[in-house]
Amino acid sequence: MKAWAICNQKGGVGKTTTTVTLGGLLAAEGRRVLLVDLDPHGSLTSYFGRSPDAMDGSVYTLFERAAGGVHVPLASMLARTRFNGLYLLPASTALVSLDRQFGARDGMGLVLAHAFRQWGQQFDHVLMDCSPTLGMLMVNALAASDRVIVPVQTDFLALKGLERLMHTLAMIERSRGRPFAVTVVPTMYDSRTRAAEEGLQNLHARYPAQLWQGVIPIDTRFRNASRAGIPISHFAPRSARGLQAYAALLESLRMADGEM
Amino acid sequence: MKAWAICNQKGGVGKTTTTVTLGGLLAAEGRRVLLVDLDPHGSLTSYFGRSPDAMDGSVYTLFERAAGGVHVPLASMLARTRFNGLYLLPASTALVSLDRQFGARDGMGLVLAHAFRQWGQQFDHVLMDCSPTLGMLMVNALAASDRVIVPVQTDFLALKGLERLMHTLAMIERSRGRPFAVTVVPTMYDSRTRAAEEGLQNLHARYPAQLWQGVIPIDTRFRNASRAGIPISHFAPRSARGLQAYAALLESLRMADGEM
Ligand SMILES: Nc1ncnc2c1ncn2[C@@H]1O[C@H](COP(=O)(O)OP(=O)(O)OP(=O)(O)O)[C@@H](O)[C@H]1O
Ligand SMILES: Nc1ncnc2c1ncn2[C@@H]1O[C@H](COP(=O)(O)OP(=O)(O)OP(=O)(O)O)[C@@H](O)[C@H]1O
Ligand SMILES: [Mg+2]
Ligand SMILES: [Mg+2]
Repeated sequence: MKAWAICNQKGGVGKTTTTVTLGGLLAAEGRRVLLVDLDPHGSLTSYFGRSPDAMDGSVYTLFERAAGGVHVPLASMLARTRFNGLYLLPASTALVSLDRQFGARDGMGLVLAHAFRQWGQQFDHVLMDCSPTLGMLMVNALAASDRVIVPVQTDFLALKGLERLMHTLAMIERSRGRPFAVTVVPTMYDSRTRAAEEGLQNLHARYPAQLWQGVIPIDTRFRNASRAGIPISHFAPRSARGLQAYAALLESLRMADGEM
Repeated sequence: MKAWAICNQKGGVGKTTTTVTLGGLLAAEGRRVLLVDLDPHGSLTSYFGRSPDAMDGSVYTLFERAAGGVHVPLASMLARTRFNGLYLLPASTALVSLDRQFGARDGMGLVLAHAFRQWGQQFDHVLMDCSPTLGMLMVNALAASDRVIVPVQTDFLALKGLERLMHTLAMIERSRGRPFAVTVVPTMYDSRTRAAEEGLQNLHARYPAQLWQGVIPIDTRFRNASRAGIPISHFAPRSARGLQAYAALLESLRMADGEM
């Protein structure tokens, strides 16, 4: 099982869209995929028509029970989606108080990593959609991941945000003694504006080793797909610009993981 | 002094852009404006060329001292900007641990409200840029505000986010026994797409009393302005589409506050 964390402390850069699209593409190929919503705001959960206000099993259950030393069967938290091979571990708005409730306890940084070890046989891929906050949930996602995927817009504020995320990753690398595999993905790229062009050159200059060589273009079909609650892989024709770009990204991620 | 909180738990909807633009317009008219960066990610602080990693005085200092019962002079935290009348209370990345460190203490929800009472004579307007997280900082911003401004994109995921924010506001209203004045502002509106049109109708139907009757159009000058670190009010001609829309928004906000 391969675990990918999709993170960026900057908001609105396409984290949820990247998680849904890569997950949809993998499921369409017949893989078994678990999508994990680590954002108390629950965009990924809403995308699939569920409410993060609901009180049933969610990521919160996993942490609450772990704090009490209790093992939770995956089945009590797992939600099916309408799409073959695509499963969801939903978020709950209760996640917003996780740091306050359990932040001081030891071992809470490895709850997800331990859970993935138990569920390892059931899925081929796990994709974690992170919230824009650096707290216990993001620390868990990073600790449990084989690769960190960082969607980034090519504007000034977004580039500043990337600098800070790379600082954070470097800090965690030092304390865990193991480097992260990182792929930076330019999203919502509008080739008509000069600022985007310059932003991309800036990214090339700063992060040559981590930057994916393609871009995800602006494509209004992503909004239409999210309105319909359907991954764009199951919504738009294969030839759609945004979908083709994500299919190319998936190929490079697999090459990088040595999976081909 | 009037205090406005610019909030939305959904990321990338234009919170920082709205804070900078309204603040710039007010300062250009000769008002004394304090911009407060309540986002540990520090986009507003970066916008004005400062680093949220710097250890000098910031919003964090205010909370840390308040937790110890110590009064902090504003001067030790306040940063000047290059623009007359426009001041900044910068964020610090240390804010990310605020909930973990002080979440359980009493009275930490009113730190900002008390501080604004002391600084009241020095400014005409205070604008608070909130992070996409519902934690102590957002609770403080809401408690200290006379009006809550909610930038919203007109797509499905953003509308879902708005529902949750309105739930949260209703919850806080019940516990404080006083309603919030709320203005919902459609941002990055792209009149060419049908999804945006439908989203706007959806907003009209759901929130007729809180929705501003205009829209902020997509305008690439916002990105250029943020790259230059200059509020669009000091960067683009008065006739620029995005700037004109924000000037119209400012007029309606003042009418609503009975300030005209
Ligand atoms: N390539 C694209 N072209 C056009 N629109 C896009 C693209 N990618 C994402 N979007 C749209 O941009 C908006 C923001 O995307 P998304 O919600 O995935 O970002 P996010 O980083 O997950 O935000 P948050 O910080 O709130 O978690 C959504 O409405 C989405 O449909
Ligand atoms: N009306 C607009 N037209 C075009 N671009 C815009 C507009 N408003 C904001 N932007 C751009 O969209 C991006 C996101 O805006 P901004 O950073 O203000 O959102 P935010 O809600 O503060 O994000 P976060 O959740 O990270 O705090 C920025 O690059 C900004 O320049
Ligand atoms: Mg998201
Ligand atoms: Mg912001």
